[in-house]
Amino acid sequence: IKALPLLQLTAESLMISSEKVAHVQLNNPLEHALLILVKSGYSAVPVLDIQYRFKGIIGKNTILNEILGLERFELERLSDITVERVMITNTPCLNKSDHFLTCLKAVMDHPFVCVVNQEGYFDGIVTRREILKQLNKYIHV
Amino acid sequence: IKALPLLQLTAESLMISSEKVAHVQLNNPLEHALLILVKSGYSAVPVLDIQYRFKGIIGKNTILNEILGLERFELERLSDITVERVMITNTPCLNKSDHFLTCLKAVMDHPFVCVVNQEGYFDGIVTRREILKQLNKYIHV
Ligand SMILES: Nc1ncnc2c1ncn2[C@@H]1O[C@@H]2COP(=O)(O)O[C@H]3[C@@H](O)[C@H](n4cnc5c(N)ncnc54)O[C@@H]3COP(=O)(O)O[C@H]2[C@H]1O
Ligand SMILES: Nc1ncnc2c1ncn2[C@@H]1O[C@@H]2COP(=O)(O)O[C@H]3[C@@H](O)[C@H](n4cnc5c(N)ncnc54)O[C@@H]3COP(=O)(O)O[C@H]2[C@H]1O
Repeated sequence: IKALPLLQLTAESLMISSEKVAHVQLNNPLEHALLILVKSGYSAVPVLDIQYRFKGIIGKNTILNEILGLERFELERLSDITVERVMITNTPCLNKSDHFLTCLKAVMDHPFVCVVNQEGYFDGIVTRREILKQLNKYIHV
Repeated sequence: IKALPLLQLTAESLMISSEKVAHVQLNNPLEHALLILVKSGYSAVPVLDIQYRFKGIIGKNTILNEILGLERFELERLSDITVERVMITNTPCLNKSDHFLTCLKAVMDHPFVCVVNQEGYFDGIVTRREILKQLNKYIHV
């Protein structure tokens, strides 16, 4: 099974490269983050610091949960809270050199996984769609 | 390749059955739909009519896009608009008897796909996660 060219694919060849990935910054207020998410159409995106190091993931779920008060969504609080305070930080990451099976396992529980290098710099994301596309290709071989 | 037990799996064996699927009704106001989405934690869920027939899909993207005004998110409009008016209706559906490859192709561009019978009744959903789990199992055989 190690002979399958599919299994030799690396995260680097599978990933959407960082310059094509929508993201937000650590210190952005949630108001800005929510606007980016709604305009880009993505449910969640990576959070980077000022030097493009990977810090976490922020999504509409997290933001809306944060402002859901007892009676209504308290939109005014969006300008008071920063991304850093509520983002999700315990998500698995991949390395550029990780092979296909590692990537497949990573997206089992996450719609996308960030590819990060040794120093923590953000390289890109591996999405479920890309994994499914490759599997679809090889399942027909 | 037709011999592979994986390819013989049907949508029925892959799907999350309707009783376990969070959904909203056609005539719910967006305010109710958004609450269901935030509390369930799902980005999008099926829309059913009063007889549990499949009608469309509603997600946070659609709702937030709808109320994004020029200056702010106009939350007050959420009680004025119904799910039916903004839901997405042109999504592909599956039939219980569809085989694995058909299901795989369906989730290529959609995180989940609804399983619907001839009369339009909602049977369940096939998710990317379930497809990936099965592929992960068989890729190790
Ligand atoms: N503008 C668009 N054009 C075409 N199809 C679109 C699309 N936006 C969303 N989709 C479809 O919907 C799926 C779920 O998107 P979601 O935003 O929930 O979840 C996305 C999003 O959170 C993130 N993502 C994907 N591409 C991204 C990017 N360029 N920048 C930032 N985040 C991205 O990765 C998750 C999984 O993406 P994946 O491609 O597997 O799956 C995507 C894709 O199949
Ligand atoms: N409560 C939870 N517990 C554990 N993991 C969770 C979870 N909520 C979300 N996830 C994880 O996040 C992925 C994306 O969820 P999302 O809500 O964007 O997108 C979901 C949601 O729109 C819909 N969905 C899944 N299960 C549902 C259910 N029981 N009722 C209604 N919709 C469901 O199908 C999409 C794809 O689901 P999938 O399982 O492939 O992928 C899920 C799953 O891996």
